[in-house]
Amino acid sequence: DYIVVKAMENGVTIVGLTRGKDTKFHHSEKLDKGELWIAQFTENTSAMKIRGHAIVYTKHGEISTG
Amino acid sequence: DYIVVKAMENGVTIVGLTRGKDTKFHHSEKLDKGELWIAQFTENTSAMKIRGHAIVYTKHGEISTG
Amino acid sequence: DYIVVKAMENGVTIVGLTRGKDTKFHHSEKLDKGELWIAQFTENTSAMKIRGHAIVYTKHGEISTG
Amino acid sequence: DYIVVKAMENGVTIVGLTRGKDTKFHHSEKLDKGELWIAQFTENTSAMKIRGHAIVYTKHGEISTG
Amino acid sequence: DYIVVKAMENGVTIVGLTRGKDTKFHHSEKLDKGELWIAQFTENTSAMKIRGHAIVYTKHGEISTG
Amino acid sequence: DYIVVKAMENGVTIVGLTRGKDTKFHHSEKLDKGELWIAQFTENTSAMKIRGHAIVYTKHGEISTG
Amino acid sequence: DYIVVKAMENGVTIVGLTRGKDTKFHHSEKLDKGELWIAQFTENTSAMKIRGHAIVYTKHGEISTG
Amino acid sequence: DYIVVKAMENGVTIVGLTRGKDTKFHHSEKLDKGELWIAQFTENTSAMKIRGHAIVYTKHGEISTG
Amino acid sequence: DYIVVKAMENGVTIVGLTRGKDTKFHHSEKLDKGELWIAQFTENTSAMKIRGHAIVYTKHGEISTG
Amino acid sequence: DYIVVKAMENGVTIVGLTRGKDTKFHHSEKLDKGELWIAQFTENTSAMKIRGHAIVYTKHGEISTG
Amino acid sequence: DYIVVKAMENGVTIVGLTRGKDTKFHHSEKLDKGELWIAQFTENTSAMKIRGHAIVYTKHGEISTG
Ligand SMILES: N[C@@H](Cc1c[nH]c2ccccc12)C(=O)O
Ligand SMILES: N[C@@H](Cc1c[nH]c2ccccc12)C(=O)O
Ligand SMILES: N[C@@H](Cc1c[nH]c2ccccc12)C(=O)O
Ligand SMILES: N[C@@H](Cc1c[nH]c2ccccc12)C(=O)O
Ligand SMILES: N[C@@H](Cc1c[nH]c2ccccc12)C(=O)O
Ligand SMILES: N[C@@H](Cc1c[nH]c2ccccc12)C(=O)O
Ligand SMILES: N[C@@H](Cc1c[nH]c2ccccc12)C(=O)O
Ligand SMILES: N[C@@H](Cc1c[nH]c2ccccc12)C(=O)O
Ligand SMILES: N[C@@H](Cc1c[nH]c2ccccc12)C(=O)O
Ligand SMILES: N[C@@H](Cc1c[nH]c2ccccc12)C(=O)O
Ligand SMILES: N[C@@H](Cc1c[nH]c2ccccc12)C(=O)O
Repeated sequence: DYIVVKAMENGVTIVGLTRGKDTKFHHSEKLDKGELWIAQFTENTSAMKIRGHAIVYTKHGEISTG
Repeated sequence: DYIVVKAMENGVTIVGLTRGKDTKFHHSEKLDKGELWIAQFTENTSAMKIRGHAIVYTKHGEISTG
Repeated sequence: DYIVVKAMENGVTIVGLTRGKDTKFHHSEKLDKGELWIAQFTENTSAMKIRGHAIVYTKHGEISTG
Repeated sequence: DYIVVKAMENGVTIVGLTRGKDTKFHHSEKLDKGELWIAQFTENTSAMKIRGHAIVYTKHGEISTG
Repeated sequence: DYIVVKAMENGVTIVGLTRGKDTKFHHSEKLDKGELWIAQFTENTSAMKIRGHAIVYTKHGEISTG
Repeated sequence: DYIVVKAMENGVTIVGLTRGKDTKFHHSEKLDKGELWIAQFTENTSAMKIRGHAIVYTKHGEISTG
Repeated sequence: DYIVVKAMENGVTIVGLTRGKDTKFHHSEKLDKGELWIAQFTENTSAMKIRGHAIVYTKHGEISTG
Repeated sequence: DYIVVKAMENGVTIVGLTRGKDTKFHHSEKLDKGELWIAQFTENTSAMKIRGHAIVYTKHGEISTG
Repeated sequence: DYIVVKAMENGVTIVGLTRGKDTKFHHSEKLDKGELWIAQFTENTSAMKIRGHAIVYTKHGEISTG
Repeated sequence: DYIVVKAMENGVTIVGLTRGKDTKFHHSEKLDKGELWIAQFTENTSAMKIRGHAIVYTKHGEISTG
Repeated sequence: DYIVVKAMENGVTIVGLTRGKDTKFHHSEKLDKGELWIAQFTENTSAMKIRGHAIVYTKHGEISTG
């Protein structure tokens, strides 16, 4: 399973949160306008948080944020 | 399996509840308007509770809350 | 497999019943109007009971209760 | 695999029957009108019997009883 | 895999036959009109026989008997 | 995998043939008109033979015999 | 995986050929008109040959022979 | 996975080629007009070659040869 | 997974290339017009090359070559 | 799971990010206009970032970048 | 999973890149016009790069290059 994030403005951030008993930020990725981020759920990432104006492509459809 | 939550107002909260004999809150995530939360069911999370005005994307369709 | 419950009034309750030889209540969750509960079947939960006015989203479709 | 039972009157009963060489009642659940029962087939339950006026949602469609 | 039997008259019977080298009756369930029987194929049951006026819901469609 | 046989006359027979190097009859089931036989392929049964006027429901469709 | 053969005349034959380095006839089944043969591919059967006027139902569709 | 070959003339041949480092003929089957050959890919057969006028039914559709 | 090649002229060749660190020709099959070649990807074959006028049937559709 | 990137201008870059606790660049691939890059998620790559004008083909659809 | 490349001109190249921590060219295949290359992702190949005028058939659709 992976999701796709297309930044519609500069400064869109995608945060990866840790899998396990704790839920902490382990990585934050900044995107410029037009850039694409494609990321899986993994052994280390069981949740993601997205800020800024972007289009997020998931198995449940396309969702615009920001 | 993951769900997607798009906050339609500030202060939307998603609570993760523990898997196992006990059912307790283990994490609560606050979203500002427009932010997106994408989270899986995991070894530690077998139930979630969502409060506030949001759109929740699940395999059973899009559901608006609040 | 998970189901989704959207409370259409205050005081909707979802009860989790134990897996195994015995069938007992192990957890009861109260929802206020507009709140959403998303929960899996697990090693500890093999049946659920829902009371009050709600919409329940399952793989067999959307079902209104209460 | 789970089925869903929506009681359309008081006193609807769902009986779980044992898996294995013997086929005996191991649990009987009573529902009031409007209540919902969602239950899996499990290590202990390989058959169910439903009495009373209800709608039963299964992978083979919606079936009304009683 | 499970099948669903809806009795359209009193006295509908569903017989479970044993899995293995022998094929014998191991359980017979009587249904009254309107009652529903939902049963899986199991380690002990590899064939079923249905008598009386009923509707049987299977993966190959709905079939009326009797 | 299971098939369903609906007898359209008395005396319909379904024969189960053995799995393995030999192919022999291990069970023969007689159906009266209107009766239903539902049977899986199993560790002991890898072929079936049907005689008489019946409707046989398989994953390849409904087939009338006799 | 199984196929279904409906004999449209007397004397239709289905031959099972051995799995393994050798390809030999291990069983030949004769059908009378209207009879049905349903058979899986197995540990002992990896090919079949059909002679005579019949309809053969496979995952690739219905095929008439003879 | 299996394919089906229906001979549209006498003398249609299906050759099975060996799995492994070598690719050799291990069996050749001759069909008369109207006969049907149904064969799996196996531990010993990873390629097939078909000569003569026939219809070959595969997961990629029906293909006429010769 | 298998592909199907139908030769539309004499001299169509299908080459199997080795799986592993090296990529070498291990088998080349010549087809006459109208002949059919059906071959799997295997432990020894992870790529194929096709020359000459043919129709190649794959899970991505029918493709004509040459 | 693999994605496909078609460069619509020179200098399109696809970066592979490491799987595991750390998220670092492990490879960056430059494409000229018209070139195609097809890459899987792997034991070493759990996220990718794409810059420049390209079309990216994913299971969630075709997405243009840059 | 495999992809298919149909060369629309001479000199189309498909490069296989190594799986693992390093990403290096391990094989480059040259195609003449009309030739077809069908190749899987493997233990040794987790990315491919295609240059020149070709049609590439993938699970995400047909894509023209060059
Ligand atoms: N650490 C949590 C992260 C998480 C996943 N899904 C969630 C839903 C709600 C809250 C937290 C989470 C876990 O792995 O389970
Ligand atoms: N601790 C419970 C949480 C839970 C999951 N599904 C439920 C349904 C109802 C009530 C509680 C739950 C469990 O893992 O089983
Ligand atoms: N303890 C029971 C709960 C149950 C599941 N499905 C049921 C159906 C009917 C009655 C009880 C049940 C079990 O795990 O099997
Ligand atoms: N004890 C039986 C219950 C059962 C399942 N399916 C049935 C069908 C018919 C009769 C009984 C059954 C078993 O596990 O097999
Ligand atoms: N004892 C038999 C029952 C059976 C299953 N499928 C059948 C088909 C025909 C006759 C008998 C059967 C078995 O397990 O195999
Ligand atoms: N004993 C045979 C029965 C059989 C299955 N499929 C067949 C097809 C043709 C002839 C016989 C068979 C076997 O298990 O393989
Ligand atoms: N003995 C052969 C039978 C066979 C299966 N598929 C075939 C295709 C062609 C020729 C023979 C066969 C095998 O198991 O592999
Ligand atoms: N012996 C070869 C046969 C083969 C399968 N697919 C092929 C494609 C091309 C050439 C040969 C083959 C193998 O098992 O791999
Ligand atoms: N020996 C290579 C063959 C190969 C498969 N797919 C490829 C793609 C491109 C180049 C070579 C290949 C391997 O098994 O991986
Ligand atoms: N190293 C991270 C990379 C990653 C995957 N998905 C992510 C989502 C958000 C941020 C980082 C990631 C991991 O394997 O989990
Ligand atoms: N060696 C890398 C190759 C690779 C696969 N997917 C990628 C995406 C981007 C960059 C490199 C890659 C790996 O196996 O993971």
